[in-house]
Amino acid sequence: MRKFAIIGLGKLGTTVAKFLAERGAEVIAVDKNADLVDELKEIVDLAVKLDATDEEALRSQGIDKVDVAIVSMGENFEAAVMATALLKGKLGVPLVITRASPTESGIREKILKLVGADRIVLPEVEMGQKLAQSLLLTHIVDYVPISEKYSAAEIEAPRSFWGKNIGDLNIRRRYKVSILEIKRSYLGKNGKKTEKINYLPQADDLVEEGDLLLVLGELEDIERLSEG
Amino acid sequence: MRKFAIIGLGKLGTTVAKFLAERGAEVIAVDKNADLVDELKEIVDLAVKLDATDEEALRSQGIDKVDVAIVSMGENFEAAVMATALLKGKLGVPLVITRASPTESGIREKILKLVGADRIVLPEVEMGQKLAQSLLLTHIVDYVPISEKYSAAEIEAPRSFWGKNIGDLNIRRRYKVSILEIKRSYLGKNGKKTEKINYLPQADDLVEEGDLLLVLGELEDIERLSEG
Ligand SMILES: Nc1ncnc2c1ncn2[C@@H]1O[C@H](COP(=O)(O)OP(=O)(O)OP(=O)(O)O)[C@@H](O)[C@H]1O
Ligand SMILES: Nc1ncnc2c1ncn2[C@@H]1O[C@H](COP(=O)(O)OP(=O)(O)OP(=O)(O)O)[C@@H](O)[C@H]1O
Repeated sequence: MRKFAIIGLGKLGTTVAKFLAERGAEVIAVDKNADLVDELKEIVDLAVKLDATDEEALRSQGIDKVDVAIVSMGENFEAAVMATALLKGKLGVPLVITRASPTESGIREKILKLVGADRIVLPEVEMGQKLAQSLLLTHIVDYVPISEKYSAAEIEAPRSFWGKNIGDLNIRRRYKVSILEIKRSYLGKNGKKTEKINYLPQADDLVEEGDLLLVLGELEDIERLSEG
Repeated sequence: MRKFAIIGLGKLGTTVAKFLAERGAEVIAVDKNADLVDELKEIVDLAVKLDATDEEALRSQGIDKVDVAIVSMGENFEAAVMATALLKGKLGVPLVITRASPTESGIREKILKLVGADRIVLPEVEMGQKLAQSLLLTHIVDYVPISEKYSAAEIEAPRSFWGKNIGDLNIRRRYKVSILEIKRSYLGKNGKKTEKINYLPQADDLVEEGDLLLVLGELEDIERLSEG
């Protein structure tokens, strides 16, 4: 498994460090704030207080031997630039992923790329755009962009589908969309709501009122299908 | 189209307000910081400086008439709780989505749900988990979770596929994975790298060295396929 270094233990850095360590990956976590370092001491292989803009400090902790480094210091742009440049330029880390804060012109992303960042992440922007896009699609419960062309989405089964079987509806030919799952809620004996999921439904499976359909296709086709 | 109110114009709030307004939605943007409000005056229908914990101020700007409100004040938890409670409890906004900051026990999310938030978003956590998961999958270039069971992923075409056509590889039967796209890079006449995408490839389409495959299936099956 690859070895990881997480530089900056804010909300993003801490989430990534914990997720990787819990699945057995070797993780070195670094921050200048001792309290944040202490929180992770029990969870990761090595958690150490140091200044990430100090090349010798990074090298002394074996950061030059990791496969991937994640730099997450959104509010401290100068430190993010310096750490990225050192990790890529001086320590030779093969993959450096740096978190940036959005600016009108994107100048921060350009500078980070210039000093060697292999990938830039902008959590609030990526999340904000996905949230806003899903809110614009009125009949769609949740939406996941997959590529330029394809999306997955959870939609309420349109009224015209209720009581009909998948074969008769001929969805792939009429709408150019595939159904991956049908999710149906039941009221159990104890009055608790339970959910049953029918994966890759067959031609004779029925669609009922209240069903949620997980579908795959182009967004326009999914919108058309969701309006039934 | 639905009417939206965006409360708090940090990175997330600003991204959502701009995305919705650029696509024609009616947006009211609110913040106590005049500079942030001024930035959006040209872009949204109404941008106004006010304290979001003041019920009369919210009502005076017609926030009780919107369909969706997004509360994005991650660092100011008390204001987020108060604004959420007012929007849902007093102003009757049908859908309130509130941004939270992660805590060890998840107590902030629980309180926000208690005072009426319909949905909670945690950008750094959701982004951090997705980033960490994609880093653990070594042969996978990018990964998109779709549901509990299904994921989409971009993988490098395994060596055993080079020079073979899709029909002969029998991928759906052997690996239980579908191929949505084959992405191939060319070096154009001017020496620039261009990309060509083959959507929903047919049985006689060839896979070549260097191709990227966009696939859909269960993560374990995708990992097995990517190791060829
Ligand atoms: N020079 C430095 N060396 C090491 N750690 C640093 C340095 N400068 C800042 N940090 C640490 O980086 C962490 C993240 O800082 P910041 O708040 O800028 O990030 P963020 O990416 O916005 O966080 P979040 O993921 O919480 O949104 C802080 O814990 C801070 O102590
Ligand atoms: N009572 C309030 N009324 C209106 N606006 C407020 C109030 N309290 C805070 N804000 C505004 O909310 C905005 C977001 O604040 P904060 O930095 O807490 O959010 P955030 O969600 O972490 O931001 P980001 O999306 O940038 O990560 C700020 O611009 C701040 O001025």
